[in-house]
Amino acid sequence: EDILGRQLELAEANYKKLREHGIRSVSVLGAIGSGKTTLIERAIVRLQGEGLRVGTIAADSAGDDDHRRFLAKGACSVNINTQDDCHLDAHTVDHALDDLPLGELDVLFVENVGNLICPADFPLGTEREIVVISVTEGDDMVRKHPKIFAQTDLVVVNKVDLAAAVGVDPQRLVADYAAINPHGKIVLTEAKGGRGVDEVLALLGFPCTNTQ
Amino acid sequence: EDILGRQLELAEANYKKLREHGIRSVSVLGAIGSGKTTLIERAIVRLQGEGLRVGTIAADSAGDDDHRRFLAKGACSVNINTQDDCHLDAHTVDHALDDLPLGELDVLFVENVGNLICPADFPLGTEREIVVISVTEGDDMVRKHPKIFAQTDLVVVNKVDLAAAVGVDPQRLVADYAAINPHGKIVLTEAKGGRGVDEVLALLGFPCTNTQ
Ligand SMILES: Nc1nc2c(ncn2[C@@H]2O[C@H](COP(=O)(O)OP(=O)(O)OP(=O)(O)O)[C@@H](O)[C@H]2O)c(=O)[nH]1
Ligand SMILES: Nc1nc2c(ncn2[C@@H]2O[C@H](COP(=O)(O)OP(=O)(O)OP(=O)(O)O)[C@@H](O)[C@H]2O)c(=O)[nH]1
Ligand SMILES: [Mg+2]
Ligand SMILES: [Mg+2]
Ligand SMILES: [Zn+2]
Ligand SMILES: [Zn+2]
Repeated sequence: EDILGRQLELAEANYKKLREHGIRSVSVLGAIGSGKTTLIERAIVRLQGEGLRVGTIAADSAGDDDHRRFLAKGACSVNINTQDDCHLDAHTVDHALDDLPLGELDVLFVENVGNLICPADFPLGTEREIVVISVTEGDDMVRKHPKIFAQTDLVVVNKVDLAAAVGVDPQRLVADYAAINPHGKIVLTEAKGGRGVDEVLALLGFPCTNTQ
Repeated sequence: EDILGRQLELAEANYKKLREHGIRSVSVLGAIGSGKTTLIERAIVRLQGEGLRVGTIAADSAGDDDHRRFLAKGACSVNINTQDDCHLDAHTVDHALDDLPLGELDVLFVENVGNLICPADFPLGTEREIVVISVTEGDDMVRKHPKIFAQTDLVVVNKVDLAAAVGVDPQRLVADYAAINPHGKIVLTEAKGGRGVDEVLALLGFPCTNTQ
């Protein structure tokens, strides 16, 4: 009990710090390789096009692949290696916030480690959260992980261009999510080509024009 | 330290129990949705065709999707829901072994929860282990998770039929694995169509004919 209480306290502190700086913050979590980084890359370019300054926190077990991809898009980024931990926690995010120029940011994306279980128990203190899955993982992803889908209000089903090749009907995932979380929103995307990204940003409250 | 010591003890007990019954056992782990169940389905059919009796332990956070797929292929199977745990452990496997007719099995596959981090720290006591990843997860899967790939001697890179569609060169994963684990073997498969399955079974020591 105490651990969760402590996590919530730390998450609350992060939330306050981000609000004090007027930063819109989004946690991006989901399955391994579902397209989290690709979606954020697209979002960075789109939001910078609207004149917003974007920062990122990239968490991976090892390496800095995602971090370098964010830097290459012009975001200022902090890399975190969680090593044997398969999820980020609020304490680590608190440290990462110290390494970001919060006074110069409008938006922050925090990419968690690929995992559909633990992140449900470790709130980070961001304002919004997206769970990204991919049709290539199968049509059972939502019903196999009810907890994380019950508590998130925005789901992205990515790589819909590959649905036929894996024999998955995206509507199956849509129906499973509606059954677990009737008020949540779910968007089908092809993040690689940018399809659906504006819709996701609009649902997050960024008034992007739907010009794509 | 104590936890790991305890885990090793429990794993050792499972290992002894399986050897006493003359059962060839394989842990199948890997990323979420990489094709673990599809690969095991193919292996069940292939090994049954050689007159072997196959059992399975199917672990998922929730539900019994994988378990039912194994039953449908004629394996006798036990389902485990790990709920908030994102990995199987030897203790849970010990209980599952009690629910299997060990005297009537020649082969056992244990499918872990999709996760490339924790399972590296929780040995289950099986004789062999395979880590299954998919090209659809990106070309960085091996270098992002060095620990699990350093300690496993057989890797399957699945869904190679989709490599061009995601823009991934499977040889990049092959090279990363060779750098981390020069003695390990890596097989490219399309488990959905059965391609590469015989090669995997041969490397596990099952003298399958390469008739496919
Ligand atoms: N065909 C297709 N490929 C995609 C799409 N989105 C991402 N990819 C590819 O999928 C692979 C993984 O994408 P990433 O964005 O790295 O995924 P991730 O969720 O950030 O991965 P991790 O951080 O390693 O968990 C890459 O090879 C991408 O090019 C898509 O919409 N369609
Ligand atoms: N195109 C293609 N699709 C595949 C291949 N192997 C598996 N699939 C599809 O990929 C999806 C996931 O496969 P599963 O076997 O359920 O994957 P898993 O690793 O057992 O998934 P979890 O147990 O949920 O982690 C399913 O829709 C399969 O049909 C393959 O070689 N090629
Ligand atoms: Mg990423
Ligand atoms: Mg499975
Ligand atoms: Zn975890
Ligand atoms: Zn775990």
